[in-house]
Amino acid sequence: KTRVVSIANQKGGVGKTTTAINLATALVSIGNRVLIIDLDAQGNASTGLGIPVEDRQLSTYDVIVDNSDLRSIIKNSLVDGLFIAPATTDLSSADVDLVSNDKRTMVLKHSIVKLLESNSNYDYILIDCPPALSLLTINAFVACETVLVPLQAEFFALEGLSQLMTTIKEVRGTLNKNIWIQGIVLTMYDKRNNLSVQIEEDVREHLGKLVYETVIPRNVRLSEAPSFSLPALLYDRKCAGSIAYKKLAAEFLERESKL
Amino acid sequence: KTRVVSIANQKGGVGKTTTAINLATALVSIGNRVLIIDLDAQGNASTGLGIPVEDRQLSTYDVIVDNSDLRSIIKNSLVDGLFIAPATTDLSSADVDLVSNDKRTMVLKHSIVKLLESNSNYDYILIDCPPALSLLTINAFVACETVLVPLQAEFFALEGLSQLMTTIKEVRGTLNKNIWIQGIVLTMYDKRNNLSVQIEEDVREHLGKLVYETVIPRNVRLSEAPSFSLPALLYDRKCAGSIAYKKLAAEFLERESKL
Ligand SMILES: Nc1ncnc2c1ncn2[C@@H]1O[C@H](COP(=O)(O)OP(=O)(O)OP(=O)(O)O)[C@@H](O)[C@H]1O
Ligand SMILES: Nc1ncnc2c1ncn2[C@@H]1O[C@H](COP(=O)(O)OP(=O)(O)OP(=O)(O)O)[C@@H](O)[C@H]1O
Ligand SMILES: [Mg+2]
Ligand SMILES: [Mg+2]
Repeated sequence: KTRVVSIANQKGGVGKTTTAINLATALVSIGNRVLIIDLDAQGNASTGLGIPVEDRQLSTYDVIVDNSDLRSIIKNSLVDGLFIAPATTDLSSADVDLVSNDKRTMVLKHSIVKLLESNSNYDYILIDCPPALSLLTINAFVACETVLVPLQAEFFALEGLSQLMTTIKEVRGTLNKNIWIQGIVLTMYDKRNNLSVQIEEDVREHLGKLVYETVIPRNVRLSEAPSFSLPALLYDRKCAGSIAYKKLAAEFLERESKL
Repeated sequence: KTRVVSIANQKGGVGKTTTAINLATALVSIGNRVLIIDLDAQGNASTGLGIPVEDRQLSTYDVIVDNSDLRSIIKNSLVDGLFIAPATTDLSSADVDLVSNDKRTMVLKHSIVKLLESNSNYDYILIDCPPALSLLTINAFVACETVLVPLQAEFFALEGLSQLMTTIKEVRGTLNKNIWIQGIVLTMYDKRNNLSVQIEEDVREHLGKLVYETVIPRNVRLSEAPSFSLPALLYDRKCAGSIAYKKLAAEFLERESKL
C-alpha cells in the first residue's frame, strides 16, 4: 500500500526541499518506487531533479485548480525509480484560485486517490510543501497519512513549531482523522554552534521520541548538488550529507512501519 | 517625507526578517525614526523585537482584513525610535480572506496613506514580507516605493530571483508605477564556500550596480540575538553581523537618496 507523507514546515529555508529530494533518492536506492509532488511555486524540487521549466507545460497547478489528471503531469527524474509531479510559479495564486471551489481542501487528496486507483504502485509519495500554512499546505495535510517536519536548530525556526503542531491537530479533528507527525528531523546542524546544541537539547527534552535520532549536518555538498540537477546521493555519495540522508531513510522506514 | 521599503524574497530563510530588524536598528542608531510592518504570519520580526504574542490582540491581520487603523496596532520596541506593527498567525488566511475585497491589492497602501496623513513622522517604513509572492506581498509592492531584496548565495535562492523581478515589473506596469528595486543584498555569505563566491561573481556580473557593495557574512551572533528579543546591534554591537548591518544602513541611505 502506498504511503503518502507531507514534508512541511511554514518556516522558510529549513531544508524541506533538500530533505524531499535526498530522502526520496535514498529510499529509491534501497528498492522503493517514489513520487515527489512539488507543491511549492518556487519549483525547487522540480529543478533539483532536473526538470527544466520548459518541460512543465502541465504542472501541479493544473491538478489543483483545473482538476487535471495527476498521471498526466508526472515526469521521470534522472534517478531511476524516482518520479516528480513538477511545479511552476502559477502555484503562487493557487490559494486565491481555489477559494470558489467548495472542495478546496480536498482537491489534492482526490487527485492522489485517483492516481492510486490506476495501478501506479508507488511505495511512497512525498509532498514538498511551500513555506506557509496556506490552503496548499492544508491540501497536503488532508491528502497524507504522516508529516515529516524538517527543523533548523535556530530560534526563529523553533518558534513556528507549536503553530505547525496546532494546525496538524486541527486538521486531524476536522478534515483528516488519520494524520500524524511521524517525526521531526534536525537539519543544517552544526555541533560547534552553541545555539544548535542548546536547541537540540530543548527539542529532545520536550518532544522526546518524536525527534529523529538521525541529524542532518550542515554540509555544503548538499547545497551544491542542485546546481548540477542531481540529488547529493548521486553528486557525492560519500559526503556527510549523503550519509546522513541514507541513515534518515532507514529510520524513516522504521517509523513508517510502526505507525 | 517618509520612504516605504519592502524587504522581500519569496525564497524562504534568506534573511528578510534579520535584515528588517537589524537594518532598522542601524537606521535608528543614526537618528532616524523607523516603523517595521510585520506582514508574515510567523511573526518573527515581532518576536525578534520583544513583542510577546499576548500583546498582539490587534495586529496587521486586523489592518489588512478588517481595515483597522494602523496607528492603533503600532507598538514601541525595546529600541528607542523603532516601532513595530506586529503580526500573528491569523495572517496565514489573509489571502483567502481578502479575495472578496475588490480593493484587495490596495488595502495596505490605503492604511499606510492614512497613517502618514496623521503626522506620524517616520523617516522609513520597512515591510517584512512572507516567503511567497502572495496577495500579502503584492500589497507590500503596491504600498512601497522601493524593494530591498536579501539574497542568500545559494543555488535555489538564485533560481527565484528572476521570478521576483518579473513580478515587480508587472506591479510597476499595473498597480504601482513608482516601484523600483533599490538593491540586492547578499546574506549569510561565507567566503570559504566556493558556491557562495561563484554566486557572488555571477550576480555582480549580471546585475552590476543593483547589488550592494555591503555583504552580510554568516555570523552566529545574528541568529542568537532574537532569542534574547534583541537586535544584534544591541546584543553584540562589535560582532561581524552588527558591523555589516551598520555599513548596510549607510549604503541604504545613499541608494535611497539617489532614487
Ligand atoms: N544540511 C544542509 N547543509 C547545507 N546546506 C543545506 C542543507 N540543507 C539545505 N541546504 C541549503 O539551504 C537552503 C535551504 O534549503 P531548502 O531550499 O531545501 O529549504 P526549504 O525549507 O525547502 O526552503 P523553502 O522554505 O524556500 O521551500 C538551500 O540553498 C539548500 O541547498
Ligand atoms: N547573516 C546571518 N548569519 C547567520 N545566521 C543568520 C544570518 N541571517 C539570518 N540568519 C538566521 O537564519 C535563519 C533565517 O533568517 P530569517 O528568518 O531572517 O530569514 P527570512 O527570509 O526572514 O525567513 P522566512 O522566509 O521564513 O521569513 C534565522 O534563524 C536567522 O537567525
Ligand atoms: Mg522548498
Ligand atoms: Mg522572515
